Amino acid sequence: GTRIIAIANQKGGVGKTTTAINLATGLAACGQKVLVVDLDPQGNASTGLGVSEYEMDVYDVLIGGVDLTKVICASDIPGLDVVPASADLAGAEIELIDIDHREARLNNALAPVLGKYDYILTDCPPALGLLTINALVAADSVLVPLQCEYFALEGMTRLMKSIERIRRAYNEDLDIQGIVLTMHDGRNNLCRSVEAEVREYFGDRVYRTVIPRNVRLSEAPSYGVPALVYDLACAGSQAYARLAAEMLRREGAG
Amino acid sequence: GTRIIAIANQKGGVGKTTTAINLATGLAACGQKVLVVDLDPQGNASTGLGVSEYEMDVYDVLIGGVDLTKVICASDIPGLDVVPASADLAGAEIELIDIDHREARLNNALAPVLGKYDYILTDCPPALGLLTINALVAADSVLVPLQCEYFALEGMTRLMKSIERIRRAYNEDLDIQGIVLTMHDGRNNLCRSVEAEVREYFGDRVYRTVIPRNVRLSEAPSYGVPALVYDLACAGSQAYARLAAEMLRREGAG
Ligand SMILES: Nc1ncnc2c1ncn2[C@@H]1O[C@H](COP(=O)(O)OP(=O)(O)OP(=O)(O)O)[C@@H](O)[C@H]1O
Ligand SMILES: Nc1ncnc2c1ncn2[C@@H]1O[C@H](COP(=O)(O)OP(=O)(O)OP(=O)(O)O)[C@@H](O)[C@H]1O
Ligand SMILES: [Mg+2]
Ligand SMILES: [Mg+2]
Repeated sequence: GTRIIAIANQKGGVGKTTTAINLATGLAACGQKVLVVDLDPQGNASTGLGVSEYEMDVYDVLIGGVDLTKVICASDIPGLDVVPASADLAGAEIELIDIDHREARLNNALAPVLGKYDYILTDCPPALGLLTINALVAADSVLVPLQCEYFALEGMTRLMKSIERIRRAYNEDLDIQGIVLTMHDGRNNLCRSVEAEVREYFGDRVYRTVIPRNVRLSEAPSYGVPALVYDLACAGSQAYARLAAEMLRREGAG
Repeated sequence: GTRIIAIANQKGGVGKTTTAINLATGLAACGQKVLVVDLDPQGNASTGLGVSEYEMDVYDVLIGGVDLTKVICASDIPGLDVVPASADLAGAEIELIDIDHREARLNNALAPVLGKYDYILTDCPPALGLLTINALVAADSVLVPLQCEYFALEGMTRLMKSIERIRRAYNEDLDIQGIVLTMHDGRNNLCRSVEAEVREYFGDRVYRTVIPRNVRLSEAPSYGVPALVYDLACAGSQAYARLAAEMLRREGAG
């Protein structure tokens, strides 16, 4: 069956989009069929995957009730498709308020494509509003990119409470798929002490694979390609390839 | 009179809060009376300024109509006060929808404190929702922290359009106070090329002072003090002190 994973963290700039793009590419490179759903009005996952010319996007699905299969775009990566986002999506948070079952719009929209993909990854905006809630209601589990910084650590409590609230109210199977440490710099004391605290508190839920700070990861989006395509040999790409493998092992272990 | 400056950028993690905390401290160190309004449900500006025990916060002002003077907290920095935020604020985006003049709640709430402060800085969440809109409607000008990265640059068009929309609809005096380059690393090609592009396009609106990437800036919040207090001699603090001086020169030049 299809596994739906929300990539979420309300803290801004922690590597949600970079993880969605490069983990999806890593999974596709392992022969998985993957769909990335861009739920962020910034549309960074869409441009980072080279998808730019589209007439309809996820806004039309959530608000207009358009069939999701009509807005799927192929990326240049074999086995990797994208449901793009546009700036209209910023209005969706307000427009969703008056719609019935507003929290389940994405969940219902994904029904026709279940079985066609091995993984569906949703890239969330930096907030706990109705777009992220839609992602959490539709998801089997949540992958949390975590920057080893104080403000990012401080935000984890709120994120865990929100996930718990969604689990109780809408999605009893929702669990934490894993926590991925991003922009990691082992020479930095703060980073090492945040890592130690996170591993102590969250234990095995923290991936062994750590994503290093690596400028090549931030250069790739300006060429509209994932880092694994831009520079497969760099430390950042290698880390995301390892992350994909570790995820498959964890998923396989069921 | 009092100058109200919104520190805004919908891109996450670009240094909005770090700029709000350390620019406010730099201005206070120059003898200015400063109020920081934390409009982010993450509450990072509140904890970064060491303000943690409070009964009411900006949520009670925006939604409950409580007098803003009742929620002002003194910080440990002479001349620097804080209107703190709490996680309740996340609900405000939805609760504001049905309130009259929802976009002007902060603007109206600040009226009683005009004249008591030289500067009011509002720290915005990473979104263009009703909280950021409230900050833009209340503001005389917008200070935009900009990370020299591709996704951050890509978001500038949308931000400028939003500011223009607010100017036309609600606040005809709103202008761009300045753009501050943050987490700058001169050895990084991407960073240098983004800087060149930004300076070419925005000209004098880009501050000469550039904030370098400096780990001491990210260590300070874990002690609940601004970097200027934690380590005044470090490159990050020195840059924010220069930024405060450059801002005063710009404002004085009127
Ligand atoms: N491991 C890394 N090393 C270096 N740069 C990185 C790394 N991961 C991400 N970046 C860069 O850091 C910035 C923030 O990352 P990204 O945009 O993926 O975070 P995000 O959580 O999706 O942000 P937002 O909250 O705005 O959606 C981007 O410019 C990205 O290119
Ligand atoms: N110049 C800098 N050098 C090194 N680290 C920095 C610098 N500026 C900010 N940081 C760190 O980077 C992270 C992001 O900064 P900050 O939280 O201020 O951004 P923000 O735009 O307020 O984020 P959000 O969008 O989540 O509100 C924080 O952990 C902060 O400590
Ligand atoms: Mg993102
Ligand atoms: Mg912030």
